[in-house]
Amino acid sequence: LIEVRGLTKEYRNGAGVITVLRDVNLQVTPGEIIAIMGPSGSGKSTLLYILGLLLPPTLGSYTFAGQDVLSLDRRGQAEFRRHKVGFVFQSCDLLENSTVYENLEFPLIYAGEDRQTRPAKILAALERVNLSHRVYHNANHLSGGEKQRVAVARALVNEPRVILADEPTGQLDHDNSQQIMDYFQKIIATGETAVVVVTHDPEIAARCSRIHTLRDGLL
Amino acid sequence: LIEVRGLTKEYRNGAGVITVLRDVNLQVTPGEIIAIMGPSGSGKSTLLYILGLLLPPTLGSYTFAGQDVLSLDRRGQAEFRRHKVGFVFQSCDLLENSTVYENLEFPLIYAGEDRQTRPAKILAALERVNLSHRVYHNANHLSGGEKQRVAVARALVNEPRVILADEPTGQLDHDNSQQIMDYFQKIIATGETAVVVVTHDPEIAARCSRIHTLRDGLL
Ligand SMILES: Nc1ncnc2c1ncn2[C@@H]1O[C@H](COP(=O)(O)OP(=O)(O)OP(=O)(O)O)[C@@H](O)[C@H]1O
Ligand SMILES: Nc1ncnc2c1ncn2[C@@H]1O[C@H](COP(=O)(O)OP(=O)(O)OP(=O)(O)O)[C@@H](O)[C@H]1O
Ligand SMILES: [Mg+2]
Ligand SMILES: [Mg+2]
Repeated sequence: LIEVRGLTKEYRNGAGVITVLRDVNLQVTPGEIIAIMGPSGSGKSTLLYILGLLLPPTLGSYTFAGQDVLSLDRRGQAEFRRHKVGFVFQSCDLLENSTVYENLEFPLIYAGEDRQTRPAKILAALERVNLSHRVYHNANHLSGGEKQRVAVARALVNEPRVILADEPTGQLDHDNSQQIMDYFQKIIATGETAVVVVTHDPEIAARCSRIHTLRDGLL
Repeated sequence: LIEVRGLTKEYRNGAGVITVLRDVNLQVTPGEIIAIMGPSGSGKSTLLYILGLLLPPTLGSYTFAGQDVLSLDRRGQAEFRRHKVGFVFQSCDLLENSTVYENLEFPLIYAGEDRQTRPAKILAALERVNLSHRVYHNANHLSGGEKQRVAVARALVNEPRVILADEPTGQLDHDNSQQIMDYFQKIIATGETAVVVVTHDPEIAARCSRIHTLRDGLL
């Protein structure tokens, strides 16, 4: 499903060049949950952003379902981000002045989901993260862990082909973390989707098919 | 140092009343690191906000070093927040367009710290979280874990009497988490300060003097 070769990412700033990723190779096949671990600053979020076409690499190739996605035009890349990928960001990125319901509805609207089928999808996603009792709450009135769970539900509500989750359980206790993994495993059960999870939590990594470790930009 | 009795916090919204904290009692003595654990949504951040005078309780009393802090006027409360407390927020709250150095300098400026002694304090704090190599980096160009470590350093650079840390290691790997705990233990070594840490991480809780658990607003 995903094939990345020779991925390199550099930033230039006043002080010189920072090489965040060096010649990274990665393959992800449908039906897998793979974990990416590594110390703070090792390049995990950068790798995930590149996989989600949120950031261009400096060098390297990236093929998704056989298609060279780095050569897509702006519109093709936006289309990819909207339909193929569900992204869970490391820091909260819900719409603070919208309700939980609205936050989950937006991706469905963008994906052109029929008005009739939206409510059922939203409520099912909320059920999977135990937040049905907060459906009409304002997003800025949620606890840190509740926001994170809504962010996960939002990435999954569209049933994308690949889920890229950047430390989706960082704010969660044990039970809620396990529930997120249950949700991921349900999603991949059809064998057509895959999940890439960046995590520091060994309990999460233990439930993944494979674990890769990034150190100083090397996988 | 801290004595809280009968602390209750309620929110009213369209649907009714949500009781987040119910009749909470807590004591913290100098030289302690106490852990507060509990499921997502149990009221941990709310308790910490009240302790930091960032949020008023609905009911209850709060005495700090013998002084009734709930009866302080706005200026007294601002004074308290600036000098007595170091707060580490659950979500990133650095100044994104400032450098790491500037982010650490602001609390020192507000506390009236002499210009001559600031650089040494800033560099010492950064050293404790292993981020000397990012001192002049823009805050919005840091990784998630780097931001969290800068936020911890910023809460500690002023050497406050009490540190209130809301899940300070949520984004961190094992080694960096342990380093944060080393930093906290160094701070309390003088026996005059205390730390209250909200955490989900059992490894962090294991290094605390005591562990309290919040469930549905009850401690
Ligand atoms: N301003 C508000 N209005 C209404 N409800 C609120 C408000 N702030 C928080 N809540 C609710 O209060 C409860 C407790 O919130 P709090 O942030 O203290 O939880 P927490 O224990 O820190 O959780 P987490 O581990 O997820 O960070 C949550 O269920 C949340 O939805
Ligand atoms: N825009 C940028 N300009 C300069 N340096 C950057 C930029 N973005 C990230 N970096 C640097 O690249 C390195 C890797 O960042 P990245 O966010 O990928 O790390 P990470 O592995 O996700 O870390 P964490 O576990 O702390 O979230 C960091 O050291 C960071 O300081
Ligand atoms: Mg990251
Ligand atoms: Mg919280």
